[in-house]
Amino acid sequence: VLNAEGLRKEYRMGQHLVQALREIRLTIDEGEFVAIMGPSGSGKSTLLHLLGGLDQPTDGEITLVGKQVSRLSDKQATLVRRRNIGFVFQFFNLLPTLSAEENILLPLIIDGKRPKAFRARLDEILDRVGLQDRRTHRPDQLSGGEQQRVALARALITKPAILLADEPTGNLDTQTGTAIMRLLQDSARELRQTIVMVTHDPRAAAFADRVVLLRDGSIVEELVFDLE
Amino acid sequence: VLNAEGLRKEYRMGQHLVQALREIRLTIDEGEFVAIMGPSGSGKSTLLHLLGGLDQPTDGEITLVGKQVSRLSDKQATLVRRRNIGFVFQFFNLLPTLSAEENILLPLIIDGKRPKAFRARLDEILDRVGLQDRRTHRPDQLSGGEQQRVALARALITKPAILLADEPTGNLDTQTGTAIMRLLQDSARELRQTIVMVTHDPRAAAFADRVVLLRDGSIVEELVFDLE
Ligand SMILES: Nc1ncnc2c1ncn2[C@@H]1O[C@H](COP(=O)(O)OP(=O)(O)OP(=O)(O)O)[C@@H](O)[C@H]1O
Ligand SMILES: Nc1ncnc2c1ncn2[C@@H]1O[C@H](COP(=O)(O)OP(=O)(O)OP(=O)(O)O)[C@@H](O)[C@H]1O
Ligand SMILES: [Mg+2]
Ligand SMILES: [Mg+2]
Repeated sequence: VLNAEGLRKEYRMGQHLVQALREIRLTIDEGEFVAIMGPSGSGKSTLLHLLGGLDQPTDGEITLVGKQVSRLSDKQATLVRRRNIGFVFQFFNLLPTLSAEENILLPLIIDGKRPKAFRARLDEILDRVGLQDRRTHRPDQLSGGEQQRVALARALITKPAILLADEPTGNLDTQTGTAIMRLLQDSARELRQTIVMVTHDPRAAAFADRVVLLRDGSIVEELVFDLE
Repeated sequence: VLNAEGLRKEYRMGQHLVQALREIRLTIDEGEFVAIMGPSGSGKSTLLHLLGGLDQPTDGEITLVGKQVSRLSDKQATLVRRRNIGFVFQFFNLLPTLSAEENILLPLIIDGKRPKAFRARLDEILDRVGLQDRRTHRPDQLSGGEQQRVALARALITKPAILLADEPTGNLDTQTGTAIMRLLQDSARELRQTIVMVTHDPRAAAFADRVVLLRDGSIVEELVFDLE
């Protein structure tokens, strides 16, 4: 459902070239739960953004639900992404003027849906992320971990086929983090959702079927968990 | 060197009152390394901001290097803070238009110092946080963990008497995180620095002399490590 072939990403800094990703090949099947780990600066966020079509590679190709992203117009790529992908950003990207629940409902509103029809789903997701009594708070009235959970709820509310999550438990204590991982696991199972999660937390990675290790822009190792 | 007595912080949200901190009493001695842990939303960042004079309590008093913060004018409080405290924010607060090294030098410039005189210190700190080859990058050209390390370097460059750090390893892999903790430990020892660090990471907390556990706005437990 997600494929990267010969993927490269460079940034030119004056005289000097930063190789954020060098020749990445990665195939992810429908319903798989993949964790991406690696040192700070190794290219994880870059890879996730390319997989989600939020950025263009320097070279190589991303194939997303059967479509080659580089061959789509901006408009087509945006539609494919909105219909299929939920994205949790490393630093959330919440709208500062909207409350937690408004931020969460936003993807539905953008999709032309009417929020009232999703009241039950909103309630359930607020429950699962533990934010029922913070639903009216704006981002600047929320703790770091609370903002992170709003970002996750927002990515899940449309029940996307693919969830791309950049360090979804980075600002959470162990207990809250585990609750969040169970939510992801349940969501994946009941929706046959594909999950690609960047994480520094081995405990979070343990929920995945497969761990891909990045170092300095390349995949250096893959670990498969075969416990059924 | 840092004391909180009867500290309370409330936020009014319409009909409803959020008790972010309820009656906190905390004493931190010079040279101590204290970790503050607790669930997401338990009041850790709130406590750290009050300790650093970045926010006013609803009730109670903060005493900082012998001065009662509530009795100081805004201007006096700012001076006390700038001369004594280095602060690492949970979401960094870097200036987007400045490079990594310019962001790091900023406290010195604000202090009226000439950056050229601190060339060696800047080099050493860039080395210790592993950002020598990212020094010219602006925040939007840095990974999450790289931005976090810039924020830490900026807080350390003035060799402050007190370091207040809000989750300084939250966006770092284990290896980089350990390097950062060793940097904090060395800095504390050679400068007799007092460190108060909020963290979700038990491995980071293990570097502290004492762990204070918050839950729902109150201190519920303290653990002291007596290994010498
Ligand atoms: N716009 C840019 N210009 C130049 N270099 C960049 C740019 N964006 C990212 N980089 C560099 O590319 C590398 C990979 O960045 P990326 O954000 O993917 O790392 P990461 O693995 O997510 O790290 P972290 O765990 O710290 O979040 C980093 O070393 C970073 O400095
Ligand atoms: N301006 C505000 N208005 C209303 N409530 C607030 C405001 N700022 C913080 N809060 C609430 O106060 C509580 C404590 O916030 P704080 O940021 O101190 O938590 P924290 O322990 O740092 O959490 P985390 O580990 O998630 O960063 C949270 O439940 C938050 O929703
Ligand atoms: Mg990243
Ligand atoms: Mg916090």
